[in-house]
Amino acid sequence: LIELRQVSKVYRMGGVEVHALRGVDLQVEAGEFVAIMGPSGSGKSTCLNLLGLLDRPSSGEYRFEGQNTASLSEVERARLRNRRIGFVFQSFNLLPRATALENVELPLVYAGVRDRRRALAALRAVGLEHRAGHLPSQLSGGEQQRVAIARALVMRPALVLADEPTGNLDSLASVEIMSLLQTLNQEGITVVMVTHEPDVAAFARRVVQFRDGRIVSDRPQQAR
Amino acid sequence: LIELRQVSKVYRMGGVEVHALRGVDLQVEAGEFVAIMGPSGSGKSTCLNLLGLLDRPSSGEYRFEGQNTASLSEVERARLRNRRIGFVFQSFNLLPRATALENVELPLVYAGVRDRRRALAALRAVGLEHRAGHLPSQLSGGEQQRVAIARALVMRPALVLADEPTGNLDSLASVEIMSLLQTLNQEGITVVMVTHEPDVAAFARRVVQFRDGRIVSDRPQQAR
Ligand SMILES: Nc1ncnc2c1ncn2[C@@H]1O[C@H](COP(=O)(O)OP(=O)(O)OP(=O)(O)O)[C@@H](O)[C@H]1O
Ligand SMILES: Nc1ncnc2c1ncn2[C@@H]1O[C@H](COP(=O)(O)OP(=O)(O)OP(=O)(O)O)[C@@H](O)[C@H]1O
Ligand SMILES: [Mg+2]
Ligand SMILES: [Mg+2]
Repeated sequence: LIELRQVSKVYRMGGVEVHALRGVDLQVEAGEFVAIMGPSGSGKSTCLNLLGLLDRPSSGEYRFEGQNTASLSEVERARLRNRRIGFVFQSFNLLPRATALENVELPLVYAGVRDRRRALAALRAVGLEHRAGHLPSQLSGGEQQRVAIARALVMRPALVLADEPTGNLDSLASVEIMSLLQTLNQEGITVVMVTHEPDVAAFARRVVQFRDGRIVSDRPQQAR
Repeated sequence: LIELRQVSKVYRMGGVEVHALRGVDLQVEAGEFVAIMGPSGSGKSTCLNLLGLLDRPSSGEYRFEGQNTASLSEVERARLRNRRIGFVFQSFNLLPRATALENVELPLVYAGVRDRRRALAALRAVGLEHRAGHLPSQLSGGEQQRVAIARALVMRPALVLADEPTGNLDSLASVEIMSLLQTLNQEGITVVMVTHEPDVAAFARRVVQFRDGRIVSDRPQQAR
């Protein structure tokens, strides 16, 4: 489904260069459930942003469903992001002036589909239908995170990329979200998730470890 | 040092009322190290915001250093927040157009103190002096969180309130931050920290459990 070949990412700030990714090779087949782990600043979010077509590699190749993403137009990238990829941001990225329900509806509206019931079902799946009318500023941290998860899942994408999806959730809410991702994965959705919590990574069938912009290990494991 | 007596907080949104806190009693002495835990949406951040004078109770009394906070003027509240309380927000709340160093300097500038070396020392204490010139958008999630921690500590406040300070940190960075808080606590700084991670709560000497806006348990424990 996705393939990174010798991908590097360099951020240039004035005279300084930050090598966030240094020659990463990663292949994920359809239906896999992968956990990405590693120290703070090791390049996990940078990698996930490239996989989600939110940024471009400085060098190397990224193939999505066999196609070289470098040859895609901006419109094609946006269309792929909207229909095939669900992205849960580390900082949620909810629209501040839209309610929880409107935030979850956003990908549907963007795709030209108007389906309030489907958005409400996504909110119900993360346990938040009772907060549908709240703005993000009227939600707790973990509730905002769950709205971001519902928004990523509402289009039933082929690939879900989740960046620390349980960072603000207590253990019960975390297990509920991981069970939801597991159910979707069993239905065929590919999941690539960044986490720093071993209890959460235990739900994946493969763990990729990052350090200083490189992959230092990539192993299958027995999932929880 | 701080005392909540029958404190309630009701958020009113149009016709709906959300009872985030329902009659909370909490007393914390100077020098304590308290962990606040509980499910997502149970009122932990609401409680911490009241303790940090960022919001006011709907009913009940909050005494800070023996003084009833209801009798304080806005100027006195802001002065107390700036000099006596360090606050680490769940969503970091960094100024987007200021560098990491400038964000850490902010409380000093606000107090009329100009001390770049002290701000740099605070950044060094959280392991980020090599990112001093980065804007928040040029930092990883865990790095932003650590800048927010450095900013809360730079004034050496009497009270540090930290809301999920390790939510985006890997276990090594988490232990480094908790050791830093422990050292400051041994020097006399009172720490009240919200966390959903048992490994992090283990550093505290007292654990307060919230559920549905109430405190359901409050017990001393042997710290790590
Ligand atoms: N400004 C607001 N207006 C309306 N409701 C609010 C507001 N802020 C918080 N709430 C609600 O109050 C409840 C408590 O929120 P709070 O942020 O204190 O929870 P929390 O324990 O910190 O949760 P989390 O662990 O998810 O961060 C939540 O259900 C939330 O939806
Ligand atoms: N826009 C940017 N400009 C410059 N440097 C950046 C930018 N974004 C990230 N970085 C740097 O690149 C490195 C990798 O960042 P990245 O966000 O991928 O880390 P991460 O593994 O997700 O960390 P965390 O676990 O803390 O979220 C970090 O050291 C960060 O400072
Ligand atoms: Mg990250
Ligand atoms: Mg909270």
